[in-house]
Amino acid sequence: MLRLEEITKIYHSGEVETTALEGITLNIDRGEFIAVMGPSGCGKSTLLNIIGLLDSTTSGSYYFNGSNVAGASEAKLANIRKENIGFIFQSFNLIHELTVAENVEIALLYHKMSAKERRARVHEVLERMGITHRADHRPSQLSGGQQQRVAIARALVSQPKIILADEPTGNLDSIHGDEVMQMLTELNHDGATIIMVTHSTRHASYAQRIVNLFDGHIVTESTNRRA
Amino acid sequence: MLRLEEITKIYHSGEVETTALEGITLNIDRGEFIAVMGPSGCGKSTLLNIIGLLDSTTSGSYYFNGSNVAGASEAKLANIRKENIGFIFQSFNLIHELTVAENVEIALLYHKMSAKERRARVHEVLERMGITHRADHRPSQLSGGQQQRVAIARALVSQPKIILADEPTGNLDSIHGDEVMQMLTELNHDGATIIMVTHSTRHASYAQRIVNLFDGHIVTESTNRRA
Ligand SMILES: Nc1ncnc2c1ncn2[C@@H]1O[C@H](COP(=O)(O)OP(=O)(O)OP(=O)(O)O)[C@@H](O)[C@H]1O
Ligand SMILES: Nc1ncnc2c1ncn2[C@@H]1O[C@H](COP(=O)(O)OP(=O)(O)OP(=O)(O)O)[C@@H](O)[C@H]1O
Ligand SMILES: [Mg+2]
Ligand SMILES: [Mg+2]
Repeated sequence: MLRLEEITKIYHSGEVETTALEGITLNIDRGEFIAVMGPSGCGKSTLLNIIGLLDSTTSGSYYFNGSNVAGASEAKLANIRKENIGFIFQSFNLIHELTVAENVEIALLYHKMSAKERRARVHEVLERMGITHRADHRPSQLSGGQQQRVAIARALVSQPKIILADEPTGNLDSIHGDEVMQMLTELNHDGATIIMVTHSTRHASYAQRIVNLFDGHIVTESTNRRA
Repeated sequence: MLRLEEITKIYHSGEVETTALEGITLNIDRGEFIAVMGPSGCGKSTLLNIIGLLDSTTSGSYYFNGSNVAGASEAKLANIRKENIGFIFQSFNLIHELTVAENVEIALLYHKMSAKERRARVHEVLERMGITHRADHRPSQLSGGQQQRVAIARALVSQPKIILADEPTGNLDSIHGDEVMQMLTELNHDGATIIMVTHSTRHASYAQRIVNLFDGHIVTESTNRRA
């Protein structure tokens, strides 16, 4: 379903070149739940951004549902993202001028449903994340972990086919963190493909496969027998 | 050294009142290393902001080195902060227009030392945090964990008497996280007073005392026999 072949990503800043990923080859089947781990700076967010069509590759090929995305127009990529992908960003990327409920509702505006249905779904996911009491606040009035839960709610409210989660529990205590993992597990059982970056071996154990990155390369892959 | 008596903090947003802290009474001695834990949204960052003189209380008294800070001018508070406190923010608060080295160097501008000495100290702490290769980049060109390490470097470069760390390892893998805890431990042995918010029981075990917050109240305190 998602096929990366020999993906390399080099960032240029002034005269400095940073090879963030090199020779990444990875196949992800529909419905898989994969955890990506590795030291800070090793390329995990870069990998997720490429999979999520938010960043281009320097070389190599990426096939999304069988079609090569290289050279696809930004409009086409934006369409594919809207229809398929829910992204939980490492730094949340909430819109400061909108309320919590509005931030989450935005993710449903492209989907065919009445305003009434939209608001019901927003309420449901905010309740699941334990932040309904913050619905009319703005992100700056929330704690760090509450902001993270808004980012999660926004990514999941449309029940996307592919969920890309970049360290979704980094600001959460163990109870809220486990609740998020529980929700991701249920969505995976309902058919969602999930790729989750995490520093927590405990949360990685919810996945069926763990991919370890180091210095821009995949160094090991392991199958999780428990999941 | 730091004495909080019956501290209450209420936020007002429109018609909604949020009691973030209620009746907080806490004494912190010079040289202590305290961990603060509790569920997302329970008041930890608010507590740290009040201790760090970044936020005022709604009621109650806060004595910093014996003098009541209520009613102190912003200029006076800013002076106390500059001379005593290093703050690691939960959302980093880096200056986007400056390089990594400049972001860290700013913390030394109030201290009497030559430019040469400043740059040596900046280099030393960046090396300790494993990010010298990013010194001339801007924060947006760094990974999440690298940004967190810049925030840590900036707070620690002046070797402050009081270190307030709000979830300093949330975006770090275990190796880098342990390295940060090691550094905090050394600074504590050299005399720094440390108050650290964390969701990690493993990192909390580096502290001598653990304070548990719930819904704005202190619910338990425990002494760590191992530390
Ligand atoms: N500016 C604000 N206006 C209104 N409410 C606020 C504001 N800042 C924080 N709050 C609320 O005060 C409560 C405590 O927030 P705080 O940031 O201290 O929590 P926390 O324990 O640090 O949580 P986390 O672990 O998620 O970082 C939360 O319910 C939060 O929504
Ligand atoms: N825009 C950019 N310009 C230059 N270098 C970049 C840019 N974005 C990322 N990098 C570099 O690419 C490398 C990989 O970054 P990435 O964000 O993928 O790491 P990561 O594994 O997600 O780390 P963390 O666990 O700290 O979030 C890092 O060395 C980073 O500094
Ligand atoms: Mg990252
Ligand atoms: Mg907080």
